[in-house]
Amino acid sequence: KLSAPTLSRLPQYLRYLEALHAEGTGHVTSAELADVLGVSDALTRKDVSTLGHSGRAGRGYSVEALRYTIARILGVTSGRRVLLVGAGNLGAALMSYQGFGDRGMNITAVADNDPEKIGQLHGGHKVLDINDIGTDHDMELAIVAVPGDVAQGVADTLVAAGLTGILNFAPRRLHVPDHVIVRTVDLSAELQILAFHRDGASG
Amino acid sequence: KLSAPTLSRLPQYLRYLEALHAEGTGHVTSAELADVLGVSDALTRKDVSTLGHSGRAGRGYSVEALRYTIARILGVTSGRRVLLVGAGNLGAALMSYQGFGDRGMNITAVADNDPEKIGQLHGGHKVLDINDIGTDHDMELAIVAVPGDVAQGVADTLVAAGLTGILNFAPRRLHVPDHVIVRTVDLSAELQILAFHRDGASG
Ligand SMILES: NC(=O)c1ccc[n+]([C@@H]2O[C@H](COP(=O)([O-])OP(=O)(O)OC[C@H]3O[C@@H](n4cnc5c(N)ncnc54)[C@H](O)[C@@H]3O)[C@@H](O)[C@H]2O)c1
Ligand SMILES: NC(=O)c1ccc[n+]([C@@H]2O[C@H](COP(=O)([O-])OP(=O)(O)OC[C@H]3O[C@@H](n4cnc5c(N)ncnc54)[C@H](O)[C@@H]3O)[C@@H](O)[C@H]2O)c1
Repeated sequence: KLSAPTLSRLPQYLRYLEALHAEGTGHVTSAELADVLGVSDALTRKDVSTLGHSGRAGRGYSVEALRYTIARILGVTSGRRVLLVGAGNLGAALMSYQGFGDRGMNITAVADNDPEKIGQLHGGHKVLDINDIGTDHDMELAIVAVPGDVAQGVADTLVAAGLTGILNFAPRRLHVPDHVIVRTVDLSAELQILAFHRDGASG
Repeated sequence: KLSAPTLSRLPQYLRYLEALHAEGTGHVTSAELADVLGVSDALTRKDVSTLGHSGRAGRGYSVEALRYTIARILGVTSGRRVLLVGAGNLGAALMSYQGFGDRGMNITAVADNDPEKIGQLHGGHKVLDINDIGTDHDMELAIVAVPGDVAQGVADTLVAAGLTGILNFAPRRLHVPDHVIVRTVDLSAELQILAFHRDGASG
């Protein structure tokens, strides 16, 4: 029902709706939402109607109702429990990031394989031994912030432990069974693509 | 000439070609490249022919020649000079990341507006005052790792200083002139989209 492009816009709509809600604004027009995202008004109307909402002429959509619908779809209302694997440089930054909790993504556990880190407090979390993660837990998602050469092994461990969604920062393509979803963020590639466009070489 | 989907695959081809080069492999087939990226063989052949390379039946493409072509397109051969703005949690992780330098993206300066950080050494860089960044520098790209509410102001400063490519981590849409390119990475949105797919709610 929801296309991938529509889905990828929902977090941005939600962020703006939350700001409106915080300042007590009751209604928002599709034109205003479209402007915030930098897309056409027609596209925004289409997105919002896919969500089952219709605006009242001249007043627009109810901020509260639209906010709740999107938050529910994105799982923000229920809150997600996230396991972070890798208490290194990147892991330390991710642990401290308020933005995850604000959007219902709560890092509830941190695991590593370094004996110097296991059992110690990092970012308020007692670091667990990755090899002790069994199936008896209530986490659904994992963030992989370990070196590239061990990332596949870590992914295998997570799949065996029953995690079904992985956000991967290691510059490797992870192979997982069909019921598991992986999204890879490659920050170096982002910079390389930026450099390419800047050169105007795509002309 | 180069489509956006083809461009977004180049960093992954390059990463694999570099690994082959490091182990002394001279040739690679389109089928092998396709398998690494998880795309079809036909798509890889199309990508590589857009780059002006053709394989020899049975042997495939020259690893060295293909590697050099892609590295040049992505600006790796010349090396890029990158300004990092924001020496906070995320900035600290990004400063220490070897992966950027390996791919020609060199963080050559770090700027902040916090008097406690300016003039101090962070990750081997003496932190500059963002307000001192004039136009007399040789940096082309910037990474923005500052809080959302100041990100637009920082972007304005960078545009005035002549930077034409921005990798933005703040959860805000930045408004810049047409000659400046912005790519935004929203890590919370990545988790939200992962959570949505995991629920299978898109069925
Ligand atoms: N630092 C960054 O800003 C950055 C940016 C982009 C991508 N990355 C990628 O993120 C990953 C982490 O980078 P980093 O800079 O934090 O590295 P790091 O070396 O600082 O941290 C890696 C952590 O992973 C742990 N680890 C290693 N093997 C493990 C295993 N088998 N099981 C569990 N934990 C294990 C280590 O003990 C360490 O704590 C790397 O793949 C890197 O390429 C990092
Ligand atoms: N920490 C993470 O893992 C993470 C993850 C995703 C996104 N982000 C985003 O990245 C940004 C940085 O996050 P953080 O956790 O590093 O925050 P932080 O508060 O630890 O660091 C922010 C840094 O920006 C500096 N700064 C503030 N205003 C500035 C200005 N006007 N000019 C120059 N420097 C200025 C501060 O002095 C500080 O050093 C935020 O927008 C956050 O939403 C962070």
